[in-house]
Amino acid sequence: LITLHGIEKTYQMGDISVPVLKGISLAIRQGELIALTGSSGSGKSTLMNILGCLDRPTAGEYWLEGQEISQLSADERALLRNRKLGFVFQSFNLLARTSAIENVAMPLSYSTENLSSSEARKRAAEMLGRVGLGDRLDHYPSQLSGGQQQRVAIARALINHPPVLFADEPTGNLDSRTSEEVLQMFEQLNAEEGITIIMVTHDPKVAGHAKQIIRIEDGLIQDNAAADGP
Amino acid sequence: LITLHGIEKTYQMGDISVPVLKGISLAIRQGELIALTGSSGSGKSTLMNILGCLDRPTAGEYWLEGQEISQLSADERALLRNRKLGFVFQSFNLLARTSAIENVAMPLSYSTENLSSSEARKRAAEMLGRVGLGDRLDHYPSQLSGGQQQRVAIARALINHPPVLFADEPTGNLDSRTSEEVLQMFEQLNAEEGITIIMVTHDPKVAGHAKQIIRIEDGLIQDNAAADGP
Ligand SMILES: Nc1ncnc2c1ncn2[C@@H]1O[C@H](COP(=O)(O)OP(=O)(O)OP(=O)(O)O)[C@@H](O)[C@H]1O
Ligand SMILES: Nc1ncnc2c1ncn2[C@@H]1O[C@H](COP(=O)(O)OP(=O)(O)OP(=O)(O)O)[C@@H](O)[C@H]1O
Ligand SMILES: [Mg+2]
Ligand SMILES: [Mg+2]
Repeated sequence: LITLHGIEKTYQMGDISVPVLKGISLAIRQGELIALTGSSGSGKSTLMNILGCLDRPTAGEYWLEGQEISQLSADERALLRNRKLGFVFQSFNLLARTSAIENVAMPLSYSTENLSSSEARKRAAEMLGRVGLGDRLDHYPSQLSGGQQQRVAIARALINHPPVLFADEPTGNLDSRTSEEVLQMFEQLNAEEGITIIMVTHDPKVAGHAKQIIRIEDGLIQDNAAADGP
Repeated sequence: LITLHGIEKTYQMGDISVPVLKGISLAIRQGELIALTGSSGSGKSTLMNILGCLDRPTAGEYWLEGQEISQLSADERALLRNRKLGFVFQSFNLLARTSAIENVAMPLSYSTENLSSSEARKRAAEMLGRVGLGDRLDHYPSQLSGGQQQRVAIARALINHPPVLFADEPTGNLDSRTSEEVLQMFEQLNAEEGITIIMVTHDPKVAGHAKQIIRIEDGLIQDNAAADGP
């Protein structure tokens, strides 16, 4: 499904070069459930942004479903994202001036299904119910707790049933019981709908839910192995 | 040092009332190191905002160093915060258009010490060095990883050596080694400088570093007990 070959990312700050990804190569098959771990600043979000077509590498190749996409334009990448990829951001990126239910319903406007606004609203409400926020539909992000905002971001990423979900620290603001509920929902989507899931996490318990763990340090992959599952 | 008596907080959303804190009473002595836990949406950040003088309760009393402060004006609360309280926000709240070192140096302008700008800069650099960001001084928040932004927020909260530090999920975006470093720094500040520390956390390992654990559920305290320390 996904192949990365020699992916590099270097930021330019004036005359200083900041190399962040230094040659990442990996392959991800359809239906996998993968945890990406590594210390703070090691390059996980940078790698996720490239995988999620939010950013371009400075070198290397990215093959998605047989198409090499590292040099697509911003518009072409946006089209790809809206059709195929769900993304949960480390800092949520909710629209501040729209309510929880409106934030979640927003990606439905890209869907090929052409839903009526009441049908879209109904689905958004149902997805928010699945993450335990059925009684918070009309709250604005500033009227939600950190973990509630995180769950709105998760619901929004899943509303279009994307074949691939990228989740950057999806449980960082959640207590253990709510984390467990979110992870079980991910496992169910992976098992029943075959959604390919790649999640960044600092939590060994979360990584334990994955079938494969990729560890990145200082911009390079250090291990890439099957998890010793439960 | 701190006494809360029957603290309530209810939000008004049009004609709907959302009761969040339903009668919180507790006492915190100088020099304590306390963990505040509870599920997502239980009221932890709301309670922290009241304790940190960022918000006012709808009912109840808040005694800080013998002064009842629940009805202070916004200006009076700002003065109190700048002089006595350090606060690490769950969503960091860094100034987007200023660099890491400038963000950290900012509270020094409230300090009674009247530092020169080069002395202020030197101290901010040293504090950032303590959280492992000595090589990221001139990066802007958007050029930092999630965990690096969190550490800038921690450095900023500590730069004035406040007698009380409130930290809302200070390690939520940090890997276990970096988390451990931050917690050891907190323990050292508590042991050597007597700083009173109240931290919200979802992580049982973090709570394990505290001497006392307060658990809040649905706006009420469920337990308030000494931690079975190591
Ligand atoms: N401005 C507001 N208006 C209405 N409701 C609010 C507002 N701010 C917070 N709430 C509600 O108050 C409740 C408690 O929020 P709070 O942020 O204190 O939770 P928390 O314990 O910090 O949760 P988390 O662990 O997810 O950060 C939540 O259910 C939230 O929806
Ligand atoms: N726009 C940028 N310009 C310069 N450097 C950047 C930029 N964005 C990120 N960086 C640097 O790239 C490195 C990796 O960042 P990244 O966000 O990928 O880390 P991460 O592994 O997700 O960390 P965390 O676990 O803290 O979220 C960091 O050292 C950061 O300072
Ligand atoms: Mg990150
Ligand atoms: Mg909170």
